[in-house]
Amino acid sequence: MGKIISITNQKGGVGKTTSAINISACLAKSGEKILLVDMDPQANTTSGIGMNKSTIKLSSYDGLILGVDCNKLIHQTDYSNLFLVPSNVNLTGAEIELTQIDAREYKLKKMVSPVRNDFDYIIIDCPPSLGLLTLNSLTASDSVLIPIQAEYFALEGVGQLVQTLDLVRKNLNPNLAIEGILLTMCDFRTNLSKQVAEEVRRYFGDKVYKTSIPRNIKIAESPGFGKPIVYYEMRSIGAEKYLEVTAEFLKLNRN
Amino acid sequence: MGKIISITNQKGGVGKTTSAINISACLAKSGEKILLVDMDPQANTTSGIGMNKSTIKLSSYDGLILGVDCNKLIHQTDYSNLFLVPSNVNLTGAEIELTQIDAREYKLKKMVSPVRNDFDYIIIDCPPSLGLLTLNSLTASDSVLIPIQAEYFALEGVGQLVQTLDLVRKNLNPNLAIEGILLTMCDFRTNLSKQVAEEVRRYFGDKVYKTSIPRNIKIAESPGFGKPIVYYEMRSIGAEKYLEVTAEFLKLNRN
Ligand SMILES: Nc1ncnc2c1ncn2[C@@H]1O[C@H](COP(=O)(O)OP(=O)(O)OP(=O)(O)O)[C@@H](O)[C@H]1O
Ligand SMILES: Nc1ncnc2c1ncn2[C@@H]1O[C@H](COP(=O)(O)OP(=O)(O)OP(=O)(O)O)[C@@H](O)[C@H]1O
Ligand SMILES: [Mg+2]
Ligand SMILES: [Mg+2]
Repeated sequence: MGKIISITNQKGGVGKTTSAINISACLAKSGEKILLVDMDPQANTTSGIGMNKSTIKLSSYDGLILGVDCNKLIHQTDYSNLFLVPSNVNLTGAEIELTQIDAREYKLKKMVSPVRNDFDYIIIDCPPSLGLLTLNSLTASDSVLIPIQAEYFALEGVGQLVQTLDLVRKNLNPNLAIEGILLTMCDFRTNLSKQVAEEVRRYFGDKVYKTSIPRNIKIAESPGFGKPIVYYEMRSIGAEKYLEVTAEFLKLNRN
Repeated sequence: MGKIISITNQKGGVGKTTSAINISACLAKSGEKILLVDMDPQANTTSGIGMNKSTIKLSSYDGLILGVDCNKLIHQTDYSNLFLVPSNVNLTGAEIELTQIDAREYKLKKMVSPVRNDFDYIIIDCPPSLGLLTLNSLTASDSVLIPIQAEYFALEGVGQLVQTLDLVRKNLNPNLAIEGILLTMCDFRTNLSKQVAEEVRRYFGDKVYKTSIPRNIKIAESPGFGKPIVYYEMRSIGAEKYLEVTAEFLKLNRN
């Protein structure tokens, strides 16, 4: 039974896409069969993993709004065990279109349920908002993985996010759990990173992965080549840390 | 006649709020009367400038959705010449509520028009999306200032943003101009920053400010103290560069 996990944080630029791509790639490399679903109209996951956006005919929009069979949306990526439901710019209008549809928060759940058992994990990259695209993802998910950038504004938004998770549990998906909290873009030479990390560990306790991801230029370069970090520069600290946090993730899930 | 400027980019974490706060503070310091409008449900501008979110009764939500008089929403900040219309979490629901309202894209324009001539500049901080909150801001604005982080994903979204600006000009606000493009978080020791900057200058020509903002820890620290950089650490490279780009901005606007 495939586990469905949303990568969510309404704060922008905290490493949602980077974590979705790199944790998925590390899981696939360790033999897990992975479906990555891009629910962000920016389609950064789609391009960051090397898909050519202009060749994509059907996307998450078609599954969500038009009810197209998910199997028709799934692409094989260049990386073994790693499959993708791409996004494209049509998704920008989806939030407004969804407001007119019945059971609007359950559309993604309906889309991915038929393929759930074809994969070990389904990883959903969310846009930077708490609108209907993110609500759809949270409703479809077993758990949510929250990247938090080690900076002030990212810390501020955590309260709103936790409140939204409570609302989703109450009204849409009672079993939604927290998969884990991942500290990203850390530079522990600065007080700022240290203070934010302390605060996050105080708030979430052992839900915070022991591994944190440092700021690393190789991570920022890799999407420009359409490659996850473990395929772009295996010897980098970025690859090392994403492999480490994936090992932590698997240890928690295999028990 | 006050000029209204949106700070917009649907890519998350590119320095919209940081630029809104710091350009506004630098303009206020040089004698311009500034109204900062926080249109992001995250309310980062509101807290980054030192307002205590829990003491705020009325916010941009009340002006936008309930039609409350803008004068009732304006707060004096701790900094002379700098005023704020704060945001709060109610704004999260505004995007969905706006879909049911007539002339939904013109609500912000209607809200700020009555106070337009009380200020030299009205600066609007937008959320990381191209939804109805951003469309409201673009419809209310004379021009748009676009921060672009010197990284791959930020470059990718520029095409979508330019298409949206064209749509807004065609259907909602024919006079919407580009105020300027600001390169942020630059580290020109890296090829990535150099390549992105070259690409942006090739695409936008002299619309790109000569000044770019380097990555600077003092900039990331300052919102935690509720202070713009020129009040937090005047001797930092961050303060110097925001003063420089503001001088460029004023030179272009005073002619
Ligand atoms: N550990 C890291 N070191 C260096 N750069 C990073 C790191 N993680 C992410 N980045 C870069 O920071 C930027 C923001 O990351 P990313 O786009 O993954 O965040 P996001 O949360 O998905 O953003 P959005 O809110 O727009 O969806 C990107 O340019 C990315 O390449
Ligand atoms: N020049 C800079 N140097 C270092 N840090 C910066 C710089 N500019 C912004 N930051 C930091 O980077 C993060 C992202 O910036 P900011 O929140 O202003 O972006 P944004 O575009 O408003 O994000 P969102 O899309 O969530 O609204 C913040 O933590 C901010 O403090
Ligand atoms: Mg993303
Ligand atoms: Mg912001």
